[in-house]
Parts: sequence; structure tokens; C-alpha cells
Amino acid sequence: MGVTIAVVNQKGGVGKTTTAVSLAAALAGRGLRVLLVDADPQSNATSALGQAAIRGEAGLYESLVGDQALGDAVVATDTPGLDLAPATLHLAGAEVELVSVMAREFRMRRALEPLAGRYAVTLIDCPPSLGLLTVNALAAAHEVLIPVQAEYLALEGLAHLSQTIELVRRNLNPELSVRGIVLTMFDGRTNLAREVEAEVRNHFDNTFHSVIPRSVRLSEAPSHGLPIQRYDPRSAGAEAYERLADELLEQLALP
Amino acid sequence: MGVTIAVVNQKGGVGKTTTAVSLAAALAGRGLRVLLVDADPQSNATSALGQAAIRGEAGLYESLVGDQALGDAVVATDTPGLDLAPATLHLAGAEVELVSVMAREFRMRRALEPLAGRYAVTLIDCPPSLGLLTVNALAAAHEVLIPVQAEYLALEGLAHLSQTIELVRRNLNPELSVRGIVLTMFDGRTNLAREVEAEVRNHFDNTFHSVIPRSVRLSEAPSHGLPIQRYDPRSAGAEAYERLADELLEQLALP
Ligand SMILES: Nc1ncnc2c1ncn2[C@@H]1O[C@H](COP(=O)(O)OP(=O)(O)OP(=O)(O)O)[C@@H](O)[C@H]1O
Ligand SMILES: Nc1ncnc2c1ncn2[C@@H]1O[C@H](COP(=O)(O)OP(=O)(O)OP(=O)(O)O)[C@@H](O)[C@H]1O
Ligand SMILES: [Mg+2]
Ligand SMILES: [Mg+2]
Repeated sequence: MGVTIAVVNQKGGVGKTTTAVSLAAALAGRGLRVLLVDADPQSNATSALGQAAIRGEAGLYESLVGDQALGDAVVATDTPGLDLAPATLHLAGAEVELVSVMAREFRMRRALEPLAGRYAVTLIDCPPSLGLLTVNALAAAHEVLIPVQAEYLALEGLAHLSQTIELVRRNLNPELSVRGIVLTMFDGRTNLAREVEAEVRNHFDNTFHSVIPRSVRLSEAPSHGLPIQRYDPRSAGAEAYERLADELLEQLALP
Repeated sequence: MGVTIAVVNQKGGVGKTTTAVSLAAALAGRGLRVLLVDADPQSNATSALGQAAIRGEAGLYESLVGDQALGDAVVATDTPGLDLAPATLHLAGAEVELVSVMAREFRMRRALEPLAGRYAVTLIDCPPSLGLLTVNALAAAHEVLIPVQAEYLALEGLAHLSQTIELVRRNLNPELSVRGIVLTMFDGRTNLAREVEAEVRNHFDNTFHSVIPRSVRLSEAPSHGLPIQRYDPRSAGAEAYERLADELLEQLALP
């Protein structure tokens, strides 16, 4: 029985996709079977792993709105041990279409249930909103990972995010817990980054020790369709996500 | 009769809020009366101008879902000539609540109509999605301004954004046109930024000449509740938005 982790933050551009992809690859690199679910209509995680967002066949959208088995849409990636449930272009319409579907918040949970036994870790990359796709991911997950960019505006939404997670825990998924906050795009030369770090560690005692530095190699990797471990394994970004994987595995007490 | 410009990009963290706030302040600095509408539930534009997201009183949410006059919610800011229609916390619920409201896509347009005569320029800061709030902004606007971060992942969504703008033009707002693309967070030292710039200028001939450099002063300004022109008027970021304002005014043939 594996663990499902939703990577969530409604603030845009804070490193959700980069964290989901890089962490998934780091965990697969340790011999774990990992599934990455791309629940963002932008399908950035799908293209960052070199896959094309599904046009014709069934994908996540068809499993949420229809009854298509998600397992049929799962593809292997270039990284051994890492599979992907790609986003489909129609996913953008799912937020509105799901509004009137029965048990709308549980569609993703139902779609993932048949796959749970196959993977040690399932990561869900979420869009920058707290709409029905993100609520579906929170209802399907055991834990939440919150990337926070070391910038002022990224702090603002954390209270709202915590409230939403609490609402989901009370109404949809009692076992949901916050695994932790990961500081991203950290530039230690600026006062702002250090101030934000101090503020975050002060308010959230489950902030990971590993901090992801700002590193241009991380932003280049998606254009090659490769996770950072395959694009530039010795870069500061790759090493930081390796440390994060170590910390996470220690906490999860996974091999 | 003023011009209404929606600042839109579903990709998160590309500089929509920073562009809307900085441009609004630069235009107000030239003696124009400017209204900034914060249509993002994160209410970043509201706090970047030193205001608090409205808790009790009526704001944009009440004008979209109810019949409250938006003019009652407009506040003056520290920048002379710049008014703000603040976001309200309930705005997060508007995407779902608007789904079953009559003429749901035109609620923002109706709310802004009584205010049109008072402002030379109205800028609407949008959330990182193509949901009903953004569609409302596109239906209410004459023009669209698209900030694009000089990064690979930011390129991916432009085709989807263009399609959505075309759909709105055909079904909701025939006079909508794209004013242009603004490259943001541009770090000329990286190949990636130069490649993205070449790609964008190649595909979109209405890309502004003015490019906004990556500048930590821009990301510090919101923590002081000030637009960059008041926080650090001689910074590279402030000067870049001044040039952008010049270019925009030339194109709009405004004084
Ligand atoms: N540590 C880092 N250093 C430098 N660039 C980074 C880093 N992490 C992410 N990036 C880049 O910053 C941009 C935003 O990151 P990313 O797309 O992962 O954020 P996101 O939260 O998934 O965005 P969205 O809200 O649109 O889903 C991307 O262009 C990415 O390549
Ligand atoms: N030119 C710049 N140089 C450095 N930092 C910048 C620049 N423009 C914006 N930022 C910072 O980058 C982050 C993202 O910018 P901003 O919040 O304006 O983007 P956005 O597109 O409005 O995000 P969202 O999608 O969440 O609405 C913020 O922390 C902001 O302060
Ligand atoms: Mg993403
Ligand atoms: Mg914004």
C-alpha cells in the first residue's frame, strides 16, 4: 500500500511542477515505483517528462468525468520506475463540468484506487487554484506537500491554503495531513529570501530542512523533456531534490 | 470613454500582478485616472497596493454574484490618480457560484460599465486560470495584455490562451483584441531567456519592445505595500515599466 502526496499551492509559479517532477525522479532513482499524476490542465508535468498531452485517447479527464480506467492512460517515462498519468487537454473544462457530477470531489480518488497497490509513492501535480481539480487531489491524497517560493507574495496565500486543507480534512478526507513545506527558488544573496525563510520556519514547524536553490538548470530541464536528474545530475538543483527525497523517505520510513 | 485592459496568463507566477500594479502606477504617474480591478482571489494586487482584502463589506465578489454597485467598493490608493477595486475573500467561491448565474460571463462587464467614464485606463489583474473569473475579465475588456516569463514552461500555454481569447471574441466580446505580449523576469545572462525571447518575437509580432528585467526590488515592493515607482523609482524594474507605459500610450494614442 503506497502513499499518495498532493503537491499543492494556489499561488502560481512557485515550483509545484518542478518539485513534483524532480522529486518523482529522485524517488524512482532509489528503486521505488513512482506514479506522477498531472492534474493541471497546463500539462507542464507531462511535457517536462517528454510526453505529449493526450489529444485523442482517454486520460485523466476521461477518468474524472467519465468511467475510463486511469490505468489505461498511464505511460512509462524515460526514467526507470517512474510512470505518468498524463493530463489531457480537456482537463481545462473539468472544473466546470465536475460541478454537477455525483460525488464530484471523489472522482480522482476513485480513479486512483485501482492503481494504489502498484506504486510506493504517487505524486499529484496540481494547478494554481483551489478549485475542484485541487480539491479532488486533496480528497485522494494521504499527505500534502506545499512548495513555497522564497518571495513575499507567496506567503500571502498560505493561510487560505491551510484553511482549505482543513475543510477537506473535515468534510472529505479525515486522514489528510500536511507532510511539509518546501522552500523553492531560494536565492541566499537576497534579504527577502532569508526573511521569507525565517517567517515560514517560524510559522510552520514542518518545513523541510532541504531548501531548493534558484538554479537556471532546473528551468532548462523541461525544454529537454527530462527531469533534472537526467538533464544535469550534478547541478545544485538536482542535489537539492536528492536531499529532499532523503528527508522525505526518512519521514515516511520507506526503504 | 476609457480603455479596459485584462492582464491574463493561465501560467502561474509570470508577473501578471506585478505588471498590472506597476503599469497602473506608471500610467497614473502621467496624470491619467486609472482603475485597477483585482479579480484574483489571492488578492495580491490588493495587498501590493497596501490595502487589505475586504472581509465584511461589499467588493468585487458582491458585484459579480449579487447586485452591489462596484463603485461603492472602489478605494483610492497612496498613488495619486490610481484607484483600486479590491478583491474580496469570497472571490474564491465565485468560479463555482457563477456557473449557474444568468449571463454569468457578463457580470464583470455590467459591474464595470457605470465606472467606465471616470477612468482613462482600467486594468484587470486575473488569476492563473482560464475559468469564469478570467472569462469575465476577457468579456469586459477591450484589450488583453499577456505577461510571459522568459522561461520554457511559460511558452507552453500560449496557444491555449490564444484559443480561449478567440473563443471569447467569437462568443462574448467581438471587440476584444490582444494589445501585446510583455516579456518579464528577463535575465539576459542566460541562454534560456534569449531563446524564449526569440521564440516569442518570432510567433507574436505584437510583443512589446520593452522587456522587464528580473529585479529583486520588484519582488520586495509588495512587502511594503507600494508600487515600484514609490518603493524604488530608480530601479531597473521601475524604469522598465515606465518604458512599457510610454510604448502603450503611444499605441493607444492617449495623451
Ligand atoms: N529552483 C528553481 N530555480 C530556477 N527556476 C525554477 C526553479 N523551480 C522552478 N523554476 C522555474 O520557474 C518557473 C515556475 O516553476 P513551475 O512551473 O514548476 O511552478 P508551478 O508552481 O508548477 O507553476 P504553476 O502555478 O503555473 O503550475 C518554471 O519556468 C520553472 O522552470
Ligand atoms: N521582473 C521581476 N523580477 C523579479 N521578481 C519578479 C518580477 N516580476 C515579478 N516578480 C516576483 O515573482 C513572483 C511572481 O510574480 P507575480 O505574483 O506578479 O506573478 P503572477 O503571474 O501575478 O502570479 P499568479 O499566477 O500567482 O497570479 C512574485 O513574488 C513577484 O514579486
Ligand atoms: Mg505547475
Ligand atoms: Mg497574480
